[in-house]
Amino acid sequence: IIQVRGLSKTYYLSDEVKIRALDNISIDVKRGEYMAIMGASGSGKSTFMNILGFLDTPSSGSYILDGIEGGSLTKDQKAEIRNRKIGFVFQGFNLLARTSAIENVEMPLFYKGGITDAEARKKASELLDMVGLTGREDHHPNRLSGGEQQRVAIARALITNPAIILADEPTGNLDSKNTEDIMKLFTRLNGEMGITIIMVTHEPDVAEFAARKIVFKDGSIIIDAKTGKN
Amino acid sequence: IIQVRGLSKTYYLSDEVKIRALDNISIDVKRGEYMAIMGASGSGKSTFMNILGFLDTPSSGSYILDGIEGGSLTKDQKAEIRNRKIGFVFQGFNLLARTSAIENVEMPLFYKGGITDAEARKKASELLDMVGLTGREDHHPNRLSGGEQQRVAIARALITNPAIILADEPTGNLDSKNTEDIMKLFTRLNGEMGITIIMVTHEPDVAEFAARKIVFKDGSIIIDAKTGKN
Ligand SMILES: Nc1ncnc2c1ncn2[C@@H]1O[C@H](COP(=O)(O)OP(=O)(O)OP(=O)(O)O)[C@@H](O)[C@H]1O
Ligand SMILES: Nc1ncnc2c1ncn2[C@@H]1O[C@H](COP(=O)(O)OP(=O)(O)OP(=O)(O)O)[C@@H](O)[C@H]1O
Ligand SMILES: [Mg+2]
Ligand SMILES: [Mg+2]
Repeated sequence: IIQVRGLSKTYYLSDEVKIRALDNISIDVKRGEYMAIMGASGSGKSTFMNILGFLDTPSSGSYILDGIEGGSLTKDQKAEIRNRKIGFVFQGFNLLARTSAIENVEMPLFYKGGITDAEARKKASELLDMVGLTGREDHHPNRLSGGEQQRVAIARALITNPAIILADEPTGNLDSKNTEDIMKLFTRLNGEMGITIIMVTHEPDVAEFAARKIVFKDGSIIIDAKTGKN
Repeated sequence: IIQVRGLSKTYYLSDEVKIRALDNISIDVKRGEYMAIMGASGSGKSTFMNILGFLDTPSSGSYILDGIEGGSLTKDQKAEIRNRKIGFVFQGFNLLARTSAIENVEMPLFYKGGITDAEARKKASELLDMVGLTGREDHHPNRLSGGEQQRVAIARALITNPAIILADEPTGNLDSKNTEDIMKLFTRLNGEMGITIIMVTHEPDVAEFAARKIVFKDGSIIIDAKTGKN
C-alpha cells in the first residue's frame, strides 16, 4: 500500500548549514501490515511520518500511496486523501484548543461529509469511551491531563475508519494499563479489520505488538526485521 | 524540604459537576531525596506537581516548601521562589515558540539577574551540550524533534542550579539511549549535589533510578515505598 523510493528531506538553515533529516529512504509497506518504527531522538521518524501522511513534502525521491504518486497531487487532493484514507496521531497531539474533546474527535467526519450531527456525535462518543474518556467529553484540551489529550488524539485519528493509521508515539504519555488498552485496540483494528498501522515508539514492549520493526539512525533505516510476534 | 498536609484540588465544571483531581494528600519529602511518582493517566500527578511548583493553588490543605507556607505568599513571591529554588520540566515542554533553543534555556537566568549575557549564553550552551543538543542551539522549537524539545525543557530547568527539580514525564519522548543519559545526569545532580528530585514517569525502568516511589490513583497516594535501588 506504501512504496517509498530514494526519499530524502533536507532542511536548510542557511546557505551553508543544512540538516539531512531523511537520507535516501526506500521501503515497501504491505496492505494490512503492522510496523513499528524506533530510533534515536532526532533520527528522522516524525519527518518520515509527516511525509507519509502528506503533511510534508520530500526534497527528493518518490512516495506512492495506494497506487497514487504523492508528487503528482495538488494541495487539495492531498488533504482529501488524508481525510479519506489516513488517521494521524501526532507526537504533539495537535488538538484544537478552543473546542471540546468530543468536538475535536468529530471534526474529521465533518470534513468528510455525508453524516448527520447526531451520527457524528454518537460515533465520537463511542470512540472516546473506547479510549477510556467517558466523562471527559466536554473538557477543552487545557482541562485534560497529558495522557487524556493523547487519547483524544488517538480517538480523532480513528473516527473516519481510515485504511492506514500513522501513529507517532501514541503511548508516550500513558501509563501501562492505558498503553495496554491502546495496543489491544490497535491489534484488533489490524487483525480484524485489516487496517495498516505504522507506529513510532521508543518503548520496546510497545514495538512488540507490531509484526515488523524498522530502526532509524541519522535519517536512514539501519534495521528492518520481524518482531518476536512472528 | 517539602511538607504537604490535607492537600485537595477540585475543579468545578458547573454547579453540580466537579472533579476531585487531588483528594486529601499528605506527604513529606526530605531534602536531597529522589522520588518517582507513578499512576494512571488522569490520577492527579501533574496537578500535584503544579501545586508543588507554585504554578497552581490547592482548593484546601497546606504546602510548606523549605519552611515557607505556600498559602501565605503573594503571586510575585511565588514567582521569585520558583525562579530561585525550583527547576520545572513540564509534561508539555512549554517552550517559547518564537525564541531559539539556547534563548529558551537562558531565560531563567535573566529573570534571576546578576549575570552577564556572555556568561548566560556560555552556561546555556554547556547545558544543551550535556543533553546532546549541540548543533541545535539556534533552532526554534518548531524546527526540533519531540525529543529535542523535551531536552531543551530539561536544560532550561537546570540552568539556575535549583535546589529542587520537578520533572513531569522528562523522558516520555526519548529513546533508550537519551533516557539513560538523562537518568545518569539526574543521578549525578542528586548524588553529588544533593538536589532534591521529584519525577513523574510512567516507565518502571525510569522509576527505578529514584530511591522512593509513590503511586497515585484517583487523586490519592495509594503506595509509598522504597525502590529496588535501596
Ligand atoms: N483545568 C481543569 N479543569 C477540569 N478538570 C481538569 C483540569 N485539569 C485537569 N483536570 C482533570 O483532573 C484529572 C487529573 O489531571 P492531571 O493532569 O493531574 O493527571 P495526570 O496524573 O498528570 O495524568 P497524565 O498521566 O495523563 O498526565 C484529570 O482527569 C483531568 O481531566
Ligand atoms: N523545520 C526544521 N528545520 C530544521 N531542522 C529540522 C526541522 N524539523 C526537524 N528538524 C531536524 O530534523 C531531525 C529529525 O527530526 P524528526 O522530528 O524527524 O526526529 P524524530 O526521529 O521524530 O525524533 P524524536 O524521537 O525526538 O521525536 C532533528 O534533528 C531535527 O532537529
Ligand atoms: Mg518525533
Ligand atoms: Mg500529567
